[in-house]
Amino acid sequence: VEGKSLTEITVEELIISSEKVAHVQLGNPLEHALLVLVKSGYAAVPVLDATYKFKGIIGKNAILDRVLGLERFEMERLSDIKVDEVMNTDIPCLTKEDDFLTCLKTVINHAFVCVVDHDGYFDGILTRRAILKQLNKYLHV
Amino acid sequence: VEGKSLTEITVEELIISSEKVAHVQLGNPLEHALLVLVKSGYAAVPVLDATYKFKGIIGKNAILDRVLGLERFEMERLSDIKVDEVMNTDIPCLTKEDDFLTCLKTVINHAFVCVVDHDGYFDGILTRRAILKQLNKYLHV
Ligand SMILES: Nc1ncnc2c1ncn2[C@@H]1O[C@@H]2COP(=O)(O)O[C@H]3[C@@H](O)[C@H](n4cnc5c(N)ncnc54)O[C@@H]3COP(=O)(O)O[C@H]2[C@H]1O
Ligand SMILES: Nc1ncnc2c1ncn2[C@@H]1O[C@@H]2COP(=O)(O)O[C@H]3[C@@H](O)[C@H](n4cnc5c(N)ncnc54)O[C@@H]3COP(=O)(O)O[C@H]2[C@H]1O
Repeated sequence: VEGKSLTEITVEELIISSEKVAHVQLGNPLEHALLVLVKSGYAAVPVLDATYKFKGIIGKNAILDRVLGLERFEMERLSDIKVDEVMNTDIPCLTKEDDFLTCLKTVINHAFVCVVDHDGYFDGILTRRAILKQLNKYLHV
Repeated sequence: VEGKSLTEITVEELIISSEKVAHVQLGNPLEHALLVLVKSGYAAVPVLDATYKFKGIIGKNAILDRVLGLERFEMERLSDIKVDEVMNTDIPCLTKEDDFLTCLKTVINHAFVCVVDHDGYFDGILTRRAILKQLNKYLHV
């Protein structure tokens, strides 16, 4: 009975929906992306195109690693490089129907996962925190 | 029976021990800390003093936020500011004897937690990934 209640939970109940998710646009320069990341406080955020389709993830490490020169961080180059040259596109996605165990397996290696609909439009994100809160609840019943 | 096996697990079985943990020293300038963070790829790492006592956590966001000026990121200031002026000391710690449910509760709001002995010496870290892997195993039995 306990096990049954967890497996009934889907992404839809755990998702942080798109309007609450900080993101950057495909054409943005890294300078803008880094400002969004530092001001929001997030290590990485989704990258969306102009129609709100999910394209990849961009994080502070990839940006800083890109401009790390032999002597210093060459921050002036940030306005010349676009987000799509640096973003990570090799990331799993989930849909709203995916079940709890699929979510759990996916967040083992990813701090958050993007949720898309069947046409690739961005629905929101599923975070490790949401999964851990649910598991904590389940184990205290 | 299933529930019993999880509650028997302690920090000691899940810990990433200190020699495998990237860290910075209390006296280091932010410039060194940022290099350690970008090269290791970690968003944040522990700060230890010269005797290996745990002092706090330092992350890329706190460093970048500190040098974000009105016009640009003032990276030249990184060599003048020390890690202890920026690090976060308001963080929970665990000990090797703490049980699984205590770990789970603590990582809900922290991507990783530092483990110390009874004299405050740094033993290692407990990550969300370690907790999630254990829970995944438990739910697939
Ligand atoms: N402003 C804030 N207020 C309170 N707690 C905060 C916070 N920023 C970060 N945290 C805490 O730190 C964890 C790691 O954040 P990080 O930015 O590295 O990694 C985050 C970030 O990359 C992304 N993320 C989370 N919420 C987001 C949002 N609203 N928009 C865009 N990205 C988000 O998902 C990752 C995992 O998030 P998760 O919540 O599991 O885990 C978060 C959360 O527990
Ligand atoms: N080099 C790498 N290889 C493979 N996967 C990697 C990786 N770097 C990061 N990841 C993945 O990204 C997650 C978030 O890493 P982050 O650096 O934001 O946040 C990390 C970092 O701040 C810290 N951390 C983890 N391992 C560390 C280590 N050996 N030394 C210092 N800090 C560490 O604990 C946080 C949570 O780590 P966790 O393993 O749960 O979760 C990691 C892991 O799943």
